[in-house]
Amino acid sequence: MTTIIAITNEKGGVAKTTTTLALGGALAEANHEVLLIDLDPQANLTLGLGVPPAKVRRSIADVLLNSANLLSVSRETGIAGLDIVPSNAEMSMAERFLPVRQNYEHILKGVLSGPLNYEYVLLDCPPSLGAVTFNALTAADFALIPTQPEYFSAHGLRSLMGAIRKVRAQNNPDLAYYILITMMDRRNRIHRALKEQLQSTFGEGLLETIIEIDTKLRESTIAGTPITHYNPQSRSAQQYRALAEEILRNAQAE
Amino acid sequence: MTTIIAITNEKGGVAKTTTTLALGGALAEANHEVLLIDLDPQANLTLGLGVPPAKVRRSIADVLLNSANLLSVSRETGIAGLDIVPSNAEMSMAERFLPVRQNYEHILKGVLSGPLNYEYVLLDCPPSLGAVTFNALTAADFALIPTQPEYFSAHGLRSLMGAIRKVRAQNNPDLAYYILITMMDRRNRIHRALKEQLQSTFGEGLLETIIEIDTKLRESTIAGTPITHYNPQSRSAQQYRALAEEILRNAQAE
Ligand SMILES: Nc1ncnc2c1ncn2[C@@H]1O[C@H](COP(=O)(O)OP(=O)(O)OP(=O)(O)O)[C@@H](O)[C@H]1O
Ligand SMILES: Nc1ncnc2c1ncn2[C@@H]1O[C@H](COP(=O)(O)OP(=O)(O)OP(=O)(O)O)[C@@H](O)[C@H]1O
Ligand SMILES: [Mg+2]
Ligand SMILES: [Mg+2]
Repeated sequence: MTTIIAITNEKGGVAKTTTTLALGGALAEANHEVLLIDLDPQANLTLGLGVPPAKVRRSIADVLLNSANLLSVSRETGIAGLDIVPSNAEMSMAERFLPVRQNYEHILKGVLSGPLNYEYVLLDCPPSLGAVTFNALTAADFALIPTQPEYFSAHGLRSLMGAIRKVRAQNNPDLAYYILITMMDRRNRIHRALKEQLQSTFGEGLLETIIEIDTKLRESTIAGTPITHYNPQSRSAQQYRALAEEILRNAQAE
Repeated sequence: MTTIIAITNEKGGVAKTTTTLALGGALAEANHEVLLIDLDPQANLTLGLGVPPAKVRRSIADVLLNSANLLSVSRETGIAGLDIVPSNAEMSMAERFLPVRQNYEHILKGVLSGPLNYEYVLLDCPPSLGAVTFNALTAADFALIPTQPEYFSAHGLRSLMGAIRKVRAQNNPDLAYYILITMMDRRNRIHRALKEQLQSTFGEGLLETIIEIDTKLRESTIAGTPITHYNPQSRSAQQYRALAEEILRNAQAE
């Protein structure tokens, strides 16, 4: 049984990639088999695991645009239980060329429908609500939505909720979602106020786990290693482990 | 004589919108006539000036996709010398439908080619390198590139430089660029290291002005007012005034 999680938010810079890396690390560390898929032409997930995107010849773009086999493009990361399907600049063609195909929103779901030797597939999405993100939402069991406790981020959730409703109506009726507060600074008055607002607006839809600002997360991206393996004792490693546990609990409760 | 500035970076959350708002405020305060254009479907620039995007009936999408007149869509902001052409969710159609037109990269340049009663036009771009951003780069005199002194942001400049070279070769030979360090935390070791690296890589291409972290900028977006008018004595208001002066000096030196 494979659980597919789309890590998405149209708002830029809210820790989508950082969350994909860290959650992937935490799940792999807990002995789950995990596949990370980089859907962003920026290829930050690929870079964050130490793979230079400029050297990636075959990427997720070949799978989505040229019917390449997913597993032939995936590669090991050096972390036990954690594989990646990398991205590269070719993915910038996807927004333009996916929509010309019949049922284009189902392409990724089709690719992921075969038997996969992974318990979790994490999809790192670009900061947009275009063809690529709709593919991810159509394929996903649930959307994990990292959000900074800031005004533009909180406001942006409105259009994402609209996109989720649309995907539920057209392609994926069981699509669930969880919102995750990231980059929180507990000393900041606006962050505390917006956290309260998110809790009262979303209730159960907001995860209890909160990820706080931690510069060790910046260091881990430079080191090309998930925080759980780069600095296992750090506060953010513990917080992302708590996130993995909360997600596992929610999945079982379903 | 109108100077057109594209505020752009594929990397999300690097203060493109915040910079457009604050630089616009600083230029208007110095008695220049300024037009802000929101090219992002998130419509954060529109929201940051207190206009709810959900209530915007005619937006920049009508100008780009339905040949509406630019000035008929623009509106006053309540700040003397500062007007805005708002965005709304319709702009999400632009990435998909602009490319089907003949010479689609020149549409915005055409719209801005008539005599405009503005000395500066600032274009707030979405976090992508698609049809909308290529339109902005084709129309612009120069690109202003906000960048956080962080690993993913610094790495992302590579693909943006490639896009600028391409636009220079095909559509806009005189396109210049300036990189602006934003959201800088001077106490942070990685920020200091990456600032040095950006200085040695880009030399003259990196502006001397640096924008530091300042929570008053977050407050100003909630208030719907540029920082120069929301809290004129704040450090970030001073830094954005210094940015306006540096840009004016560079423009004269050209
Ligand atoms: N909890 C945190 N503490 C400190 N820095 C963080 C934290 N989470 C993320 N960052 C940093 O903030 C920046 C933005 O994070 P990231 O790139 O993961 O966001 P994103 O949503 O994937 O961005 P994009 O929209 O461009 O894809 C990165 O430089 C990252 O290293
Ligand atoms: N110097 C600063 N100090 C503190 N907060 C800042 C600063 N600059 C921007 N911010 C905040 O950081 C967040 C990201 O900024 P902003 O939304 O302007 O970036 P952007 O590049 O336009 O994002 P997107 O890629 O989504 O369009 C916002 O919540 C903004 O209020
Ligand atoms: Mg990312
Ligand atoms: Mg923006």
